[in-house]
Amino acid sequence: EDLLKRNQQLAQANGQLLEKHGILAIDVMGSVGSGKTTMIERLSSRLCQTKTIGVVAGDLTTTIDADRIVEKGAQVVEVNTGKECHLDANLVGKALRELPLEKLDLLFIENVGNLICPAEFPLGAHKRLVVISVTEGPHMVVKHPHIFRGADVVAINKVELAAPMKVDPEELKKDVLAVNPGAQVVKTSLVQDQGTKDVIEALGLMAGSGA
Amino acid sequence: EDLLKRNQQLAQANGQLLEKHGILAIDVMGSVGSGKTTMIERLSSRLCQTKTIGVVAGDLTTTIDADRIVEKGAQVVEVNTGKECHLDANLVGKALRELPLEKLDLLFIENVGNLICPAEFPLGAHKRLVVISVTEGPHMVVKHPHIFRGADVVAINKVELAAPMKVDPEELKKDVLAVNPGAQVVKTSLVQDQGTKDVIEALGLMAGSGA
Ligand SMILES: Nc1nc2c(ncn2[C@@H]2O[C@H](COP(=O)(O)OP(=O)(O)OP(=O)(O)O)[C@@H](O)[C@H]2O)c(=O)[nH]1
Ligand SMILES: Nc1nc2c(ncn2[C@@H]2O[C@H](COP(=O)(O)OP(=O)(O)OP(=O)(O)O)[C@@H](O)[C@H]2O)c(=O)[nH]1
Ligand SMILES: [Mg+2]
Ligand SMILES: [Mg+2]
Repeated sequence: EDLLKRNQQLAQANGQLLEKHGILAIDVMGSVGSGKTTMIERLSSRLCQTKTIGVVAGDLTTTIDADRIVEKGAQVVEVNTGKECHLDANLVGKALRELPLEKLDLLFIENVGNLICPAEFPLGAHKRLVVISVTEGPHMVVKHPHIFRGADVVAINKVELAAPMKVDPEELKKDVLAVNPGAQVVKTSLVQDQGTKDVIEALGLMAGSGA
Repeated sequence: EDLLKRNQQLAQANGQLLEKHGILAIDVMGSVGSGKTTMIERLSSRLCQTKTIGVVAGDLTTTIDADRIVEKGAQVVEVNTGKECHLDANLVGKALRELPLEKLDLLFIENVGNLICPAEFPLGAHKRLVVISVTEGPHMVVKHPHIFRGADVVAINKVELAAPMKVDPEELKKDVLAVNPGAQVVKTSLVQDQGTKDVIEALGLMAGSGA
């Protein structure tokens, strides 16, 4: 399918540009409201003293997420995808050109809230972090295998609401490992900044930061 | 865009087939885990004594939702969309042919969990019901205007979790009415079967059922 092939080429170009500047890039994916922006806020707050952070915030039409992240000290470029249900390597490539790449150490790309389409469109990032929420119920992993197969780290968020939701985070973790034994699964309650350190470790961001 | 035009034609054909058999059809949309299946379960339980109900359950690869709904006395046809991020009129048309249309009064179509793609693909239903959850945070309506513009009824679900989420259902209702003043907005806690009667009324399903 030409669209996918073209995206793959542009993703490679992005990857090379990031490599050239020694920037580690992380594609943050997940369903609507699962906690992607809160994740980026938490990670940025913990790492901003030792790393210069850039963020590409993808959304359909608003700047709500970009505005939140700017307050955490990151360089933010916001991308609007219109009616497109996923970010693509082309949009990300354009956003990269607006960032001070020579200064950045770390880049977070917040994808559009969607558990399906982003799986098919790599952006050129080094790692893929998928954020899901226990408030979506017990089946979201088994229902959307593709996105979990491509994940390096999976954060099961809002775990403090697992009890009223009657959802067991341990079961969700098993579901992830069943489709992707190599994935690192972390339980988080990002609203309380819990689990952030585990995510940093799982993403391999600890080296040299002494966090 | 040819794909959209073709879908529009097939949607019209579905609409005509449903009309011919006097079936009221409702397209149930919403984000991942917002409560679409629970909504259909609740509506079916309340209406099954007075109406014969059919359901088309759309999902990527599993039969989890279809299996749940069968237990509520509805005639269920399950459709797998593979990697497609929305149901389309073609898939629904095929599903209709597997249902005992001459017997049905009411049809629910559960769309794939996605707040973006389904907005562009009408299925031939008479009404569109969008189910969102307070657990997604305060911004999901303003971030996804298209799907709310096309909605007849919007259910704001899991309201019993609004307090721990620090989300105000009244604000979400205002956001919906801002993009679609004609929409009927109902607050629900479907896990406790609360708000179901209001949804039935909003969908115009009360006539002759004396519910
Ligand atoms: N209860 C609870 N709420 C959380 C947690 N993490 C995030 N939230 C809330 O969930 C809502 C959505 O969080 P966001 O970080 O905006 O989620 P998102 O994935 O970026 O959402 P979109 O970009 O709109 O798809 C907000 O109201 C957050 O405050 C958590 O651990 N527990
Ligand atoms: N706390 C709470 N949980 C609810 C409510 N309604 C549904 N749920 C739960 O939320 C989870 C998801 O509900 P579903 O009805 O499967 O949602 P869905 O929209 O059909 O999900 P998908 O088809 O997988 O996208 C399940 O664990 C439900 O029991 C509610 O009002 N409150
Ligand atoms: Mg966000
Ligand atoms: Mg469902």
